[in-house]
Amino acid sequence: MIKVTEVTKTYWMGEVEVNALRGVSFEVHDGEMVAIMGPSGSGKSTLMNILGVLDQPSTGSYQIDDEEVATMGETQMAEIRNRKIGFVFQSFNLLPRLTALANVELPMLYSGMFGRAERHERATAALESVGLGDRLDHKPKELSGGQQQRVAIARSLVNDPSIILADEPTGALDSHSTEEVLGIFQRLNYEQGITVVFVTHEQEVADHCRRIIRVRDGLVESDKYLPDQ
Amino acid sequence: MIKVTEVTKTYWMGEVEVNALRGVSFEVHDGEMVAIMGPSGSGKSTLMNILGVLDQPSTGSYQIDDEEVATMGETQMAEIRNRKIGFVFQSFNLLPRLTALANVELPMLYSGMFGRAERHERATAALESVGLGDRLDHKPKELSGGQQQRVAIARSLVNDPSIILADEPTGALDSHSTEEVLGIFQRLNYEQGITVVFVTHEQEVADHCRRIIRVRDGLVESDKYLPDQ
Ligand SMILES: Nc1ncnc2c1ncn2[C@@H]1O[C@H](COP(=O)(O)OP(=O)(O)OP(=O)(O)O)[C@@H](O)[C@H]1O
Ligand SMILES: Nc1ncnc2c1ncn2[C@@H]1O[C@H](COP(=O)(O)OP(=O)(O)OP(=O)(O)O)[C@@H](O)[C@H]1O
Ligand SMILES: [Mg+2]
Ligand SMILES: [Mg+2]
Repeated sequence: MIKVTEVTKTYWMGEVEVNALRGVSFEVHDGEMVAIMGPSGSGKSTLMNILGVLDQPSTGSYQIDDEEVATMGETQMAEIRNRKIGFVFQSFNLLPRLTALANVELPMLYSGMFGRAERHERATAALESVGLGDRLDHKPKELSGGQQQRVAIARSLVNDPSIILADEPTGALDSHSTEEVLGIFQRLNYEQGITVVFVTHEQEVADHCRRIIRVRDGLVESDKYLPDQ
Repeated sequence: MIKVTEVTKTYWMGEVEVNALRGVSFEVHDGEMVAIMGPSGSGKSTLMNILGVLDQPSTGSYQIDDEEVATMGETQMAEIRNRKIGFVFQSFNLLPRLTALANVELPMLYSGMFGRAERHERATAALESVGLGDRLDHKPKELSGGQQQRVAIARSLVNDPSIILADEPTGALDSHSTEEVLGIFQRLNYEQGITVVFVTHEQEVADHCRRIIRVRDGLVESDKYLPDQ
């Protein structure tokens, strides 16, 4: 379970203070699929970086399965990330000198959960599941924008995470690839009970979830459950 | 005027050949506003890089105002880019160590068309026109995804180009920012007769144009004029 209580995040630009999050509170229960929406610059990525244990709040509390992240050290944070979380960055964050296959194998190298042959097999299967079976040896610069995004999605799946956090996972995709990716998230959520939280600015994408949290100026503006689909 | 005739583009991955464009032909007349759509990996960015004189075709001809680009040297290509074209990259391509203001000033430094004070003034005005008047001193890492995209759009406007080429210019933007950016392009097109060509995978965005060219597997699939709006 994810539990966020009065989380703030302040960036300093010399003397100037930027309050990206100004007191955000909500819970996400195991097995939920939730969309986060909000205007450009409203704090969505800042919030996702905290949920993904990539950054810590300035003040407030963030608990993941009853463990408090705000007071953890770097080693413990890395352990939680490797064991529990699959993350898709808004800017993809692929390593430019590695192939698609090597990029997708990387999280399994960090977690040490699989041997060499199994890493290769799982990474190949994940890339095939996002329609990139014929691009395994391409480096990021040899892939289109949408293909790079799909590599980033495949990478988030390989460690069998219990939570998938994705920041605009379909932003660079056409409507067909979008449906394919959402189908993967829905299947993981429905069949394996994996918690999925993703940011989107497209209403038709958010409508695949049963709950939509809207943020504006660093605060939760609304938190609505959609009627059953 | 832009005139593309039987343009192909082939990438080599060791022994393997990737035919990103397989023979594309069309014309865009001065003052048109055209959308390019197509599935992920269909060749849109490859085509835009050629239109933007950033890359040359493998075979075929590309003429811009009756000058053949396919046989130009690098210096002549840079001159055409600086004088005629404003380009918005799908991956933004902002320089990480420069502020938003300095990134937007950069094209004017290359073209040498304006003095220091005027560069500062034009860059500030362009950033204000995309809603970033309060983020001038932020570096790319201190901006949200949508804010970075808007910096890239502001940068494409400052040299008073006669052609604006934008690769998914609203991909990272919420619906409000999307309308603002499209409004800027429409105003430049309608009031100043600037030719605008942009890639999008969102139908509502493409509907702001009177013409939609669809590509698939490196070929033009359709080229339709929309009835008057
Ligand atoms: N440098 C390269 N080397 C090898 N293949 C490449 C290279 N650049 C692009 N490709 C391939 O060429 C094809 C066209 O890529 P392009 O970037 O033009 O697609 P796109 O239509 O812009 O897709 P998207 O909507 O995902 O951005 C893709 O299949 C891609 O894998
Ligand atoms: N390192 C930083 N230093 C200063 N300000 C920052 C930094 N990172 C983000 N910001 C500011 O914090 C605010 C929130 O940014 P965030 O990236 O969370 O927005 P977002 O909701 O994800 O927007 P988008 O939809 O454009 O991706 C923005 O106004 C941004 O300028
Ligand atoms: Mg963001
Ligand atoms: Mg592209």
